[in-house]
Amino acid sequence: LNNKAILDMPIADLVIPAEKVAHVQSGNSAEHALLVLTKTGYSSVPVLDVKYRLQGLLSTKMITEEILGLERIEYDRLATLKVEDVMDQEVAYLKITDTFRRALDLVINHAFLCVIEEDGTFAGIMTRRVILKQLKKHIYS
Amino acid sequence: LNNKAILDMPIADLVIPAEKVAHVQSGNSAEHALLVLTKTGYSSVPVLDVKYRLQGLLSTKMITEEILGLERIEYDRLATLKVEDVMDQEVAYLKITDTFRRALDLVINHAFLCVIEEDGTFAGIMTRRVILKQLKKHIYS
Ligand SMILES: Nc1ncnc2c1ncn2[C@@H]1O[C@@H]2COP(=O)(O)O[C@H]3[C@@H](O)[C@H](n4cnc5c(N)ncnc54)O[C@@H]3COP(=O)(O)O[C@H]2[C@H]1O
Ligand SMILES: Nc1ncnc2c1ncn2[C@@H]1O[C@@H]2COP(=O)(O)O[C@H]3[C@@H](O)[C@H](n4cnc5c(N)ncnc54)O[C@@H]3COP(=O)(O)O[C@H]2[C@H]1O
Repeated sequence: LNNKAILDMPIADLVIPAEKVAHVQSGNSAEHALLVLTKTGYSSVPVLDVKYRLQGLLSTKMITEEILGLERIEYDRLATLKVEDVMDQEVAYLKITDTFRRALDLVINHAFLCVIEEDGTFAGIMTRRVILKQLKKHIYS
Repeated sequence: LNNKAILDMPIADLVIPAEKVAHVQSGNSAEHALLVLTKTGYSSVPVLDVKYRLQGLLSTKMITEEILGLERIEYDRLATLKVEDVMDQEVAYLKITDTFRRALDLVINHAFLCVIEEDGTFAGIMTRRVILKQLKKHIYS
C-alpha cells in the first residue's frame, strides 16, 4: 500500500466546475453582492470580471467588517460600496494541472481554493469537503 | 505502516479548548451576536447558556437570512430578534472520549464540531483545519 500515492493524483477530476460555482462580478455594489451571498448561502465566493478572470474573494465577513461603525453596523453605506473596494485581492489558487499534494498544503489555511486554467480563466474551485472525502477514501482503502 | 491507526486516535489532545472558542450566549439579541461574529471574525460559533451547556450554532448567514426582506435586508429588525429565535438547534457534536474516526466522518459535512464533556458541558471544538493537519502529518510519516 503506497501511502503517498494520493499526493501525486491530479486535481482535475476533483474540481467543482465554474458553472456550479456561485460568484459575484467585480462591477457590482456590495449591497447586490450581499444579497447574492445570502441567497446562495455561501459565506465566501470568488469575484470574477466580465472575461471570467479571477479578481479576488468576497465574504459576508468582509462586507460587515467594512461597514462596522463605532456604535452599530452602518448598512446604509452598502449601496455606494463597490465589490472591488471590499474584496480580498489575495487569493489562494491552484492551476488545473496541479496535484493533490499542492491542494492539501493550501487547504490547511483556506476553506476553498480557486482553480485556474492554463489560459488564466477561472476553472472552478477545490473545497475542503472534496479533499476530506478523498482522504477518508484513501484511509479506508 | 498501519494506514488505519490514525482512526483509533482519541480526539482529546486535538480539541481547541472552550476558553479559546468564541461563542454567544443564548439570551443575547441577534444584533449583539452579529457584532460578536464580526469582531471575532468567525462565520459561525457555538451558542451556550449561562451554565456553559451547548444550545445551538449561530452564523452570520442565519442572521442575514432571517432579516432578508422582499426588497432589502431589514437591519432594523436585529435589535428585537433573539439568538434563540435564529440559531440552529441541530448541532453536530463529538464526545470528548470519541476517536478520530468519528471526527473524520462528521467533518465531511461540517466545518467544525462541538465537543461535549461526560457531564454534558461544552469542552471545545474540533475544526477541519486541525483534522487536515493530522491527515497531512499521517500521509507524510
Ligand atoms: N448549500 C450547501 N449544501 C451542502 N453543504 C453546504 C452548503 N453550503 C455550505 N455547506 C457546508 O458548509 C461548509 C462551509 O460552507 P461555507 O459557505 O462557509 O464555505 C464554502 C464556500 O465559501 C465555498 N464554496 C463551496 N461550494 C461553493 C459553490 N458551489 N459556489 C461558491 N462557493 C462555494 O467553499 C467553502 C467550503 O466549502 P465546503 O463544501 O468544503 O464546506 C461547506 C459544506 O460542507
Ligand atoms: N482568526 C483566524 N486566524 C486564522 N485562520 C482563520 C481565522 N478565522 C478563520 N480562519 C481560517 O478560515 C477557516 C474558516 O473560518 P470560518 O470562520 O468560516 O469557520 C470556522 C468557525 O466557524 C469555527 N471556529 C474556528 N475556530 C474558532 C474559534 N476559536 N472560536 C469559535 N469558532 C471557531 O470553525 C470553523 C472552521 O475553522 P477552521 O480553523 O477549520 O478554518 C478556518 C481557518 O482556516
